Amino acid sequence: KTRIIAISSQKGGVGKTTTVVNLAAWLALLDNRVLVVDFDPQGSTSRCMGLSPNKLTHGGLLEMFRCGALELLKQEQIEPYIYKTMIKNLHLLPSNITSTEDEIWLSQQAVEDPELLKNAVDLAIGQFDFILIDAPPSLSALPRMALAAADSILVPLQCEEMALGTMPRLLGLIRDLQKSSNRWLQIEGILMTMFDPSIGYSRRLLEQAKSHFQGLLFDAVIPRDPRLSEAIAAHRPVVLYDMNSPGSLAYRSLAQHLQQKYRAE
Amino acid sequence: KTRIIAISSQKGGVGKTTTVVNLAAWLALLDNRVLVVDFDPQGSTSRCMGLSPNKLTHGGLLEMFRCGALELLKQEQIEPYIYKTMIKNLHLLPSNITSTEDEIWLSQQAVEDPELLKNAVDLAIGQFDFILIDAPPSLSALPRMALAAADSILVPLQCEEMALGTMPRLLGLIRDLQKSSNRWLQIEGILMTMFDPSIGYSRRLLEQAKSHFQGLLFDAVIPRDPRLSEAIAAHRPVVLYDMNSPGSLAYRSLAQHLQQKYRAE
Ligand SMILES: Nc1ncnc2c1ncn2[C@@H]1O[C@H](COP(=O)(O)OP(=O)(O)OP(=O)(O)O)[C@@H](O)[C@H]1O
Ligand SMILES: Nc1ncnc2c1ncn2[C@@H]1O[C@H](COP(=O)(O)OP(=O)(O)OP(=O)(O)O)[C@@H](O)[C@H]1O
Ligand SMILES: [Mg+2]
Ligand SMILES: [Mg+2]
Repeated sequence: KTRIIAISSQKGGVGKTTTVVNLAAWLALLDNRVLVVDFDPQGSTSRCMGLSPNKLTHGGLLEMFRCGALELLKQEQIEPYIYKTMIKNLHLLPSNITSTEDEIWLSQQAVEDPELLKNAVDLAIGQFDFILIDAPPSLSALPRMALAAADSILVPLQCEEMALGTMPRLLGLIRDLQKSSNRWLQIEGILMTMFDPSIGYSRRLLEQAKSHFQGLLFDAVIPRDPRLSEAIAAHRPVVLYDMNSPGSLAYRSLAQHLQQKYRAE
Repeated sequence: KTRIIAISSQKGGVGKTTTVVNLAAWLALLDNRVLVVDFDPQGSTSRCMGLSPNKLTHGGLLEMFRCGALELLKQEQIEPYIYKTMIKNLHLLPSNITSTEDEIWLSQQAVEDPELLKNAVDLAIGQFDFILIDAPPSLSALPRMALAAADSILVPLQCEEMALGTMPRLLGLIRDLQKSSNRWLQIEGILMTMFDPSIGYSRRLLEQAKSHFQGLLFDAVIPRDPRLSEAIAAHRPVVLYDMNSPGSLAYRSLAQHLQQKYRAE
């Protein structure tokens, strides 16, 4: 069965896109069929995967939203909305939002047509082993829609106080959704990111998160690693840039953990 | 005359809140009367300034939005919406958004009642030398409203490829607003943040930005400085935590630049 995971955090710049791109690439390299949904109008995931939002002729978020939940129910395939990527087994439903009007309209549709993403993702069930959704940095209509469509949420938590301060409202939204539109929503785990063992407050924050969120933290901790940023600048996942860098190996162990949990026959 | 500056970037985690909190604190220390508007439902600026969103009894964004643009026009004072902070000369209009429903409603109001922030800020003109607005990480209704109410925009640009990739759409929105609701909107400047001279791609990116955005970059460049994060963890501006740290001194020189530009008599 396909596992649908939303990567979400209200805090900006915590490594949501970096996690989606590199986790997806490693899962695909481990022979899983992976679909990434770039659900952030910012479009960074699409750019990282070589598909710049303003160059896309068909499909993507815009066409999916224009279609609407009801019409999506009648469709048979996800193909009209997705693109191949540089990695076999890895496809992308890109974000092709290029104006503030479109971005505002998308948020309005997320309120008025709440089944939209779920119906789109349902088209891909069975064809993929994992569907990863990159959500925008807020707790507004679009992230809520991503959580409502997912089986579980993976929360990147940057080793910074500001990021920790935004966790209570996210956990509150998860509880609300579990009582309403997504009773099966689970927390896949909390992924500590940009950990820097040479900085005292980064070590203290990791210890604080371990005791605060007992049991929810993944074993994998993503270290601060400049090669992750360099790979992004080269528009490729780190596995195609510097496969054995510390950041890349940490994403590999996260991918192996998810593969063993959901695909071990 | 009061100078109204919106600190905005579509990219998350680039240092918007860190810039607002520390620039405001230094401007206040240099004897300017400063109002900070936390226009991000995330509420990080409010938490940094010691006013946690869920502990606020009156005022703030919520009451301001409930009042509406028309009613704000009839008011005389900004006092009912703002709070004192730990620094003399520095006041805060906090973000007191504590649920997804409120956050969605705020974005809807930003579309239906576009003069709201402008009319609120107008109440404070003359009483403050600088008004700094912390905008959320997107190019949706709330950031558009912040830009429409401002005299100028200060854009933090993290020394990272992902941040650079989001600049074209922001510059496009600025151009659109200059032709419509805010003909006088200027670019105050681009502030390079989290610069790390020990990392090659960080140096390359700074050079790239200097040639790409000629003349728009401030002389002040904010270095990566763990003391900035530690100050946030201590819920105080860096000037009250480690006044002579590299990050703090860079924000002081930015404050001095703005003071000389707008208040030199
Ligand atoms: N482990 C890491 N080490 C070093 N740099 C990193 C790491 N993870 C991410 N980065 C860099 O930090 C910045 C923020 O990461 P990213 O853009 O993935 O976060 P995000 O949560 O998706 O941001 P947004 O909220 O804007 O969507 C990027 O420039 C990225 O290249
Ligand atoms: N110059 C710096 N050196 C080191 N750390 C920094 C620096 N500036 C900001 N930070 C840290 O980086 C993180 C991101 O900064 P900040 O939260 O101010 O960005 P933001 O743009 O306001 O984010 P958001 O998009 O979530 O509103 C914070 O944890 C902050 O403490
Ligand atoms: Mg992102
Ligand atoms: Mg912020």
